[in-house]
Amino acid sequence: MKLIMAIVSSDDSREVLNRLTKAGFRATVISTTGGFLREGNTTLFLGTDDQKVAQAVDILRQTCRRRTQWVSPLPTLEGPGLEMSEPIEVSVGGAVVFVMNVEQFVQV
Amino acid sequence: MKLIMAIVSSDDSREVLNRLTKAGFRATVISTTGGFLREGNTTLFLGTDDQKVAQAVDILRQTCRRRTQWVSPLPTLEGPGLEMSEPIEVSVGGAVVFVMNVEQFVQV
Amino acid sequence: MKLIMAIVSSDDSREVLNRLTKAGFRATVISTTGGFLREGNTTLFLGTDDQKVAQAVDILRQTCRRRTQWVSPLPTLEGPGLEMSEPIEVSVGGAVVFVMNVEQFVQV
Ligand SMILES: Nc1ncnc2c1ncn2[C@@H]1O[C@@H]2COP(=O)(O)O[C@H]3[C@@H](O)[C@H](n4cnc5c(N)ncnc54)O[C@@H]3COP(=O)(O)O[C@H]2[C@H]1O
Ligand SMILES: Nc1ncnc2c1ncn2[C@@H]1O[C@@H]2COP(=O)(O)O[C@H]3[C@@H](O)[C@H](n4cnc5c(N)ncnc54)O[C@@H]3COP(=O)(O)O[C@H]2[C@H]1O
Ligand SMILES: Nc1ncnc2c1ncn2[C@@H]1O[C@@H]2COP(=O)(O)O[C@H]3[C@@H](O)[C@H](n4cnc5c(N)ncnc54)O[C@@H]3COP(=O)(O)O[C@H]2[C@H]1O
Repeated sequence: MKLIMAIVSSDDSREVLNRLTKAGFRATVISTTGGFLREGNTTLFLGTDDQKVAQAVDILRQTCRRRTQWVSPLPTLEGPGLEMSEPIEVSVGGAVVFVMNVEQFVQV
Repeated sequence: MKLIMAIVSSDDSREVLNRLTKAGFRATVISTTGGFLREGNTTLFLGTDDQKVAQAVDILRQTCRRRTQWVSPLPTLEGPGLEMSEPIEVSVGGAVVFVMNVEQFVQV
Repeated sequence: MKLIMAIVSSDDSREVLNRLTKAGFRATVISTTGGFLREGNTTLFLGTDDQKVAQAVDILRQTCRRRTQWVSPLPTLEGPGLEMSEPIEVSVGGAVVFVMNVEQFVQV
């Protein structure tokens, strides 16, 4: 068994969850925040059989299309004056996926 | 060391946490949402020695008794008219537990 | 690739995140609750190359200084009368860090 941790944009999370559930995947959903933009995003944890990992990743690829957006990262702790950086172009909307091994799975 | 991720129903989470803490386990608690029913549940992360995993799982088994409940899953993205399924009987209240290996543990 | 799960006090989380981001780490932030004190804390998930784990742990060590505080743990489920324990001295403010192996990393 593997545990998939997928961080997706909140705009895509409903669609992703519908497609994953329809394909028989089980998931637990967490509201999270991005470390860089400090904006809300969504993290999904999916425990699944080893041979279904590729299918889950496919669904994530198809649903979470990457797109670019101009943003101003938050001023850092050093103070708003010194560190207010120029707006930068970041790519958002994709999915960041980590697959980990599960040593033991128990369903009570 | 192992990291246990246990998803329990929110009704059971207080009791589970009391029993685990009393038995000397340390835990971090996250409010999460179920992918299928889209209802709130609770996820516990417990880092523990390898030989205490079985005891933690026992406490989860004893505290999270599984019971059945009739529910209508949310209408999916295709629109409320087409996909409104019949109420179905689901079993809730159990615990879903993943045990993963920890390569390094650091306490600052 | 490794996935670092670091539980830090909420007071330290902004500073920690600033330093990690400045050092080029990527992170996802979750508002969590401590199992014992039932107070809010912050959990960071950081996916990073194997050889950068030590640097991330260093930043956590430098930023999350441990300090002691007197607290009364919540009365447990057995009832406020019976289990109201004496205030105890706990050390807070440190960081609890788990490093796990990532079998597959996908960025869509
Ligand atoms: N130091 C930096 N310099 C320039 N641009 C930067 C940057 N850090 C992040 N970005 C850009 O900003 C987007 C949002 O990052 P954020 O950290 O808010 O939100 C992230 C974060 O929550 C999570 N994430 C990404 N990589 C991660 C990792 N290695 N570990 C943990 N979480 C990660 O996925 C979200 C989306 O990441 P994604 O890569 O698609 O999109 C990122 C990336 O395009
Ligand atoms: N496609 C489907 N068809 C019919 N019935 C379905 C179904 N998906 C889920 N159910 C039923 O609905 C209950 C609640 O699922 P939910 O996804 O909201 O809430 C889940 C989810 O948050 C988590 N979970 C379960 N299996 C998981 C997995 N493999 N990976 C990640 N999270 C999982 O644990 C919660 C409780 O799961 P549990 O199995 O006890 O109970 C499940 C199960 O009995
Ligand atoms: N049974 C007990 N008896 C006496 N004192 C106790 C205790 N359990 C916890 N403490 C003390 O209380 C502090 C807060 O614990 P809490 O569980 O609320 O908040 C914890 C918890 O959210 C998380 N954590 C610590 N160890 C963990 C583990 N093995 N697995 C999962 N989460 C852990 O990190 C937070 C800070 O932990 P830290 O060790 O720095 O600080 C702990 C520790 O000093």
